[in-house]
Amino acid sequence: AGRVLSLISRKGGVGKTTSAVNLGGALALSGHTVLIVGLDPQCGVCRSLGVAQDDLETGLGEIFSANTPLTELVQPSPLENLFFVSPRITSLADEESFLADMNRRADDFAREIDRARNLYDTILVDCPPSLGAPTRAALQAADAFLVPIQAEELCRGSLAPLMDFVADFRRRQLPGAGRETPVLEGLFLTMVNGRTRMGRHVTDQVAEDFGPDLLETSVPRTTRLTEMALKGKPAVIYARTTSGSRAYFNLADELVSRFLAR
Amino acid sequence: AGRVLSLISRKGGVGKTTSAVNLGGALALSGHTVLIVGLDPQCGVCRSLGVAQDDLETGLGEIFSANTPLTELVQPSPLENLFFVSPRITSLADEESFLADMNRRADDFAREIDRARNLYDTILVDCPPSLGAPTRAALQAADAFLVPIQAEELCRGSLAPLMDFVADFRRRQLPGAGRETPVLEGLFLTMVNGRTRMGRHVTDQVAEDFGPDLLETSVPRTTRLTEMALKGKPAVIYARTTSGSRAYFNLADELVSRFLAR
Ligand SMILES: Nc1ncnc2c1ncn2[C@@H]1O[C@H](COP(=O)(O)OP(=O)(O)OP(=O)(O)O)[C@@H](O)[C@H]1O
Ligand SMILES: Nc1ncnc2c1ncn2[C@@H]1O[C@H](COP(=O)(O)OP(=O)(O)OP(=O)(O)O)[C@@H](O)[C@H]1O
Ligand SMILES: [Mg+2]
Ligand SMILES: [Mg+2]
Repeated sequence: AGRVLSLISRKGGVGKTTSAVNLGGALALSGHTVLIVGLDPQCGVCRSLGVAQDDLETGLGEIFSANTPLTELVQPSPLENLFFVSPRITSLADEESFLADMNRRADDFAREIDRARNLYDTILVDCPPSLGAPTRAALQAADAFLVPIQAEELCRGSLAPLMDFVADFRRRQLPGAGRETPVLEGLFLTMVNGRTRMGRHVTDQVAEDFGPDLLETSVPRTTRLTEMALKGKPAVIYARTTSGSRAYFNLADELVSRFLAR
Repeated sequence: AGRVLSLISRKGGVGKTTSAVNLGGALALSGHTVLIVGLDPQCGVCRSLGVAQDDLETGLGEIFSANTPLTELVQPSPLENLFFVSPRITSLADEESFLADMNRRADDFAREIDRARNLYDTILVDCPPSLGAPTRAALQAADAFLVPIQAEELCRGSLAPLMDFVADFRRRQLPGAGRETPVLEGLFLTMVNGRTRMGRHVTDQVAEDFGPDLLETSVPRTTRLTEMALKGKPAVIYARTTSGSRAYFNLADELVSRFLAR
């Protein structure tokens, strides 16, 4: 049965979507069957996999509006083993009702994710930058959560409240249900420029603060990764041997071995 | 009487906070009296002006909890003419009640901003990355709004719905009150790397899509600007002659002359 990993952040623009798409791609190329669930109304996931939001035939919202199973809403990607589903939002009314549904019907969402486990080895959930309804729903549905950390001080300084939020979230889940999920899968550094003092400062500080929870793989700052939304496919396809792509292959390997080691 | 400008985005990490602090600093150094109102619970503004969020004596929330006038909550900064106020959030409960207040008591917030106009030439409101309650309150309180655009495709692709949102927001304001505010002050490119195809692609596309609404000043990608949160002061102080700082001085001049030209 599949494993559900949610990518969360409080700070904006730290690489959640880039990581969801490229980690998903790397896992797919290593033989996993992967589903990426995009929860950001801006639909960075679908654009990064070649589909304009307006061209989506259907979207996540159908779970709520028509009780359609999630598994019937899944879309193909440029990679054989990689699939995605995201909101199909073409108006402000769409966006408001999507957020309202994620708020009020998180249980339905979690149930649909649970049912999808039969079909996918890994389900990656990409969240908007906040601790609002989509992030809470993503945590409720997840076995584990991943925290990308942009190697900049403004991002590093916003981590502690994020970790408190998840700890608090876990406590608020029904205690009788023995919920220890979602566990922390790991934090990992993104957009690292190791030649700058800032890059080294944040790397050292995060290593000190989080110890073994900080994954060994970090993703370098590289323009090739930004082309994803133009090319409509992950860098692990269009720039496979470059540093950004290789980092995501390494991240995939590291996550798989950490999981097997438990 | 002061002018109220809100910095908004739907995409995360596009440079709202960096721009609020450095534009505010540049205006202050040109003789304006400036207030930066931070609406992001993560308090990037206070950290960038030398104060850890836990060390704040008071915060924006006192407007709601104790009916304290905004003008009494204002904090000094390393610059003589530059002041700030931000939420003082030290727990999840704080964060939730702040967001609930911004939602239900946006009128009180707008009234307090309005009263502050007597004391400041320019009030800059820094928002979290979303179209939620703080952004709506910031639009309600503003004369004009500014949109930083990170020179990357994932950001460019999320602009149209943002502009629709503000147009819709304006329409929903009481029509009888003749509300044409907030007007679009302008969009401006940030984190531009002009040597990359992506940088040039986004620059050209945004110029084509927005014409004269795209400000002439763009902010280059430069590590010096990222040091703001470590140094606790704007780059216009610690790195005044560098490209990032000069861009914000130019942005301040451009905004002032555009305003005077009307
Ligand atoms: N390693 C990297 N090197 C260079 N640019 C990157 C890297 N990772 C992401 N980017 C770029 O940085 C920007 C932010 O990344 P991304 O959109 O993936 O972050 P996010 O956390 O999903 O943002 P949001 O908070 O808005 O959802 C994008 O323009 C992306 O192309
Ligand atoms: N011109 C620039 N060059 C290099 N780095 C920059 C530049 N502007 C901002 N940054 C860095 O990019 C990151 C995001 O910037 P910032 O926090 O100002 O954006 P934001 O829109 O306020 O983010 P959020 O959506 O989380 O509020 C920060 O780490 C900041 O230091
Ligand atoms: Mg994203
Ligand atoms: Mg910010």
